[in-house]
Amino acid sequence: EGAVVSSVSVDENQAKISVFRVPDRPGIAAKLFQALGSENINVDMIVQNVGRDNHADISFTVNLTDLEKALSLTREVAGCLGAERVSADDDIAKVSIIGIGMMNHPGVAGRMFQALARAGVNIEMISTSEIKISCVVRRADAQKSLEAAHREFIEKN
Amino acid sequence: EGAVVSSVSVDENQAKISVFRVPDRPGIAAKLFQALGSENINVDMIVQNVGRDNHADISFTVNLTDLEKALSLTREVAGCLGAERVSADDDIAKVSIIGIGMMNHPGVAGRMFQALARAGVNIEMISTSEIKISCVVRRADAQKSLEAAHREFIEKN
Ligand SMILES: C[C@@H](O)[C@H](N)C(=O)O
Ligand SMILES: C[C@@H](O)[C@H](N)C(=O)O
Repeated sequence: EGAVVSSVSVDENQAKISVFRVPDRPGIAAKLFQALGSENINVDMIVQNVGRDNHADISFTVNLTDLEKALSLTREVAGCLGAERVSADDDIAKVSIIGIGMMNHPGVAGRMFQALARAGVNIEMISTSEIKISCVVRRADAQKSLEAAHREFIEKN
Repeated sequence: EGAVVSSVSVDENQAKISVFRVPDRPGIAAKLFQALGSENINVDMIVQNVGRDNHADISFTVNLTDLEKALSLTREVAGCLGAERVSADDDIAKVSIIGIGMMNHPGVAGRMFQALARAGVNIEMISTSEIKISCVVRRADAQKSLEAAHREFIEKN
């Protein structure tokens, strides 16, 4: 079979913001992201996992240069939404593998996660599409993560 | 500006599995997804948000036809990992908008979430990449969600 993963990359210019325990009902995600959009803040990853007891956490990443503006806007909106708290983290890196139809290749995700694990890297967030698997890790692990993914997917093929 | 979103879709043939409160340390995601991969189970979305007190939740979707096998395997692995519990949900739909460089168009995500909100649809999970924003909703909301996204992005352009 041909190489499934065509490239690996790491982005060290992002920050993440998390909004904890927003009400899990229609209109909440809309309010937050409409506010960010109206200020022309580019959002890259958006991650929300299943909620519990009618509340959910929503995290997203922005360019480091937009962090201050995004954070103050998020705090404002989160206050209106009744969120428990907002956190910001400018010490992240986003490591990604890109390929075609990766989701039809069982095992690709496991290989990526194992490559990071072998390098001692903790995976803090995961978001996927058919063409991309992205993991948020510590900024200090950026190069180590890129090399691990490169060894696993580019050098072996 | 040209249309950013080129198509909208809904997938009613998926189920989700969530593994709650796994240890948030290297190797955990690897174990779970290597196991699924070794059984040739195709995984579509994988979502993990930031953890709390050293534990994280990991959710993923599979084809309905793979649910039984995926669930029993996940329960096995989750047991070894010390997860608090595993849940399965075969009543979901995944609604997506697809486009080019969506993440450079602030406001696209907000428009999608607002379209769903206006239709009274609750967003249960969110996962994104530059070319795709996907939301997990109730299966019963599948058509309503597709129509809302279509009205917002295809009919307006
Ligand atoms: C948490 C948030 O996604 C909410 N469920 C909404 O639909 O907006
Ligand atoms: C929770 C899981 O992603 C863990 N942090 C890992 O690196 O495998």
